Amino acid sequence: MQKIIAIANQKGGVGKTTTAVNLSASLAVLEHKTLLIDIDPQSNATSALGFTDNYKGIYECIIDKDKIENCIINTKQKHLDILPSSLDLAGAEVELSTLDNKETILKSILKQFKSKYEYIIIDCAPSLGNLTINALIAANSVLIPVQCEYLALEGLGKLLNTIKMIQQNLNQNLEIEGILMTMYDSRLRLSNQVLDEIKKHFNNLIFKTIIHRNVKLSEAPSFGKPALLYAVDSTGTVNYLKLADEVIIKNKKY
Amino acid sequence: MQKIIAIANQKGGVGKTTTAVNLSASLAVLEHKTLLIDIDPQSNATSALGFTDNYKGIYECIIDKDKIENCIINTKQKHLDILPSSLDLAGAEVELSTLDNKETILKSILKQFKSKYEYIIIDCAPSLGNLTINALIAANSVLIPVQCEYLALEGLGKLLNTIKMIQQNLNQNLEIEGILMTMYDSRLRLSNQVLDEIKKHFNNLIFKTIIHRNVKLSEAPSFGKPALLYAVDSTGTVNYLKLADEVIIKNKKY
Ligand SMILES: Nc1ncnc2c1ncn2[C@@H]1O[C@H](COP(=O)(O)OP(=O)(O)OP(=O)(O)O)[C@@H](O)[C@H]1O
Ligand SMILES: Nc1ncnc2c1ncn2[C@@H]1O[C@H](COP(=O)(O)OP(=O)(O)OP(=O)(O)O)[C@@H](O)[C@H]1O
Ligand SMILES: [Mg+2]
Ligand SMILES: [Mg+2]
Repeated sequence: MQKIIAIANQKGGVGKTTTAVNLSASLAVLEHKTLLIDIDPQSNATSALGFTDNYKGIYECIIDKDKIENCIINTKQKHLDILPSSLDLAGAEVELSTLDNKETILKSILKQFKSKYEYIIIDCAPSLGNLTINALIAANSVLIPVQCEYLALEGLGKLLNTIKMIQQNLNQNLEIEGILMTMYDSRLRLSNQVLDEIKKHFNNLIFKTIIHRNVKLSEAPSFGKPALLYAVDSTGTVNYLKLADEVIIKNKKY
Repeated sequence: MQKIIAIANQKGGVGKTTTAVNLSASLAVLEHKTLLIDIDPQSNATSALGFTDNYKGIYECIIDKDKIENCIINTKQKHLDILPSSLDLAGAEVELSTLDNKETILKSILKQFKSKYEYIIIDCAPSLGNLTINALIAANSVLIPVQCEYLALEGLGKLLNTIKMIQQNLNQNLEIEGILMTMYDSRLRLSNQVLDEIKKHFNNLIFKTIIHRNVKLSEAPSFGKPALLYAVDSTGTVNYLKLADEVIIKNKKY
């Protein structure tokens, strides 16, 4: 079985990269072969796993038609590989819009790639441009991180409309893996209000696991490690292991 | 005198909108006529000032060539007006790339607009696409919010390279208004490390004013008000008034 999950939300700073990196690392430590694809030109997921040079990666696969096998890198962790981003990827947004099949390139690359991965996790940029649309068309499902903040709540409706439009026109099989609440701080009234609001309107979509605000999650990238290799007993590590468990159980039937 | 300042950083969630809204409100309360332009399709700045319907705004000015005067709305505050964003703006990113003068449209719109505003503040999306490039070409200077987080630090170098490229090719007069540290939490080692790092490498660019993490700043948008109309004695309000003062003094000679 192979499940492709895009981590997407056009609102910035809601925890897409933190979720992509730590969910991937948690799936890998639970013995599920996982590939993390970084299609954000900022390449935060790539550097958060310690890869700070410029590597051949997803840009070369999309634009130069390089073989995906040639660009995948092994990480320090067993069962976790990465297809890195690079600076050139910023140009891909424009280069893609001149091609005919601009929206389905990633889907066909991944289709041809007969791989051994059980999970492919795609970290997206904070936009709904060509690269993110490519990810939403290539994916089986989309995981939506939502920060426990008012402005993050506002954008959720628009994102769900965009996903509905993609489901109708471009990828009938796209499901919503779930809405993941991030940076939750139980001491703040605002955090609780946003959580209650999401539970009220999207109770069937929200993950049981809630990611709490935890400084270890934001320190880990500076050491080039996921939280579980940097601070194994932190709240952040435990939260993401629980999320991985929830995703695995949900997809047992997949 | 008129100063056009773009608030830009392709890293998401670093406080661009919070800065655009609260700096604008602070400049207005200090008796400087200010126009806030929202060119982020998420239209967070528009809703943070209480405008939650769909209005004619910057999209109509850029694509339909509507007069800017017809789209400007007065806010509850004296000396503060807004040129709102709208959902259609998401389409403008693509529509712009088909036009010849795609990068200088906003600049010529603002040039023709003989206005009475002393400050025009432009809130940008978390990307370096056509709309943000338009803002950087139309602006006299760019204010760069940087969250006190490792991942936000990473992207700063790339952003300064992009600004240099724009200064060389598209807008020789573009200055850097300053680097504004946001969401600073003095109790966190990470916050202090990031602040020290920025001071070490960019000491000539950093504002004296530092914006502290303050929940009133994130609650205010849900009431459709800037912090100074929602929680006048909060740290957030004081921080942004000090920032406005620093910007005014710096631009006295302008
Ligand atoms: N649960 C958490 N607790 C504390 N800090 C967090 C948490 N999740 C993310 N962060 C920090 O918040 C910032 C934003 O998170 P992140 O970069 O993962 O969001 P993003 O949605 O990927 O941003 P972008 O929109 O720029 O891609 C980062 O500095 C990250 O380290
Ligand atoms: N100093 C602060 N203290 C506490 N919360 C803050 C502060 N500044 C911003 N926030 C909150 O952090 C979140 C991100 O801020 P904001 O939306 O202004 O960033 P942005 O850079 O405009 O995001 P985007 O990249 O999506 O445009 C918002 O929910 C905001 O309310
Ligand atoms: Mg990210
Ligand atoms: Mg914003």
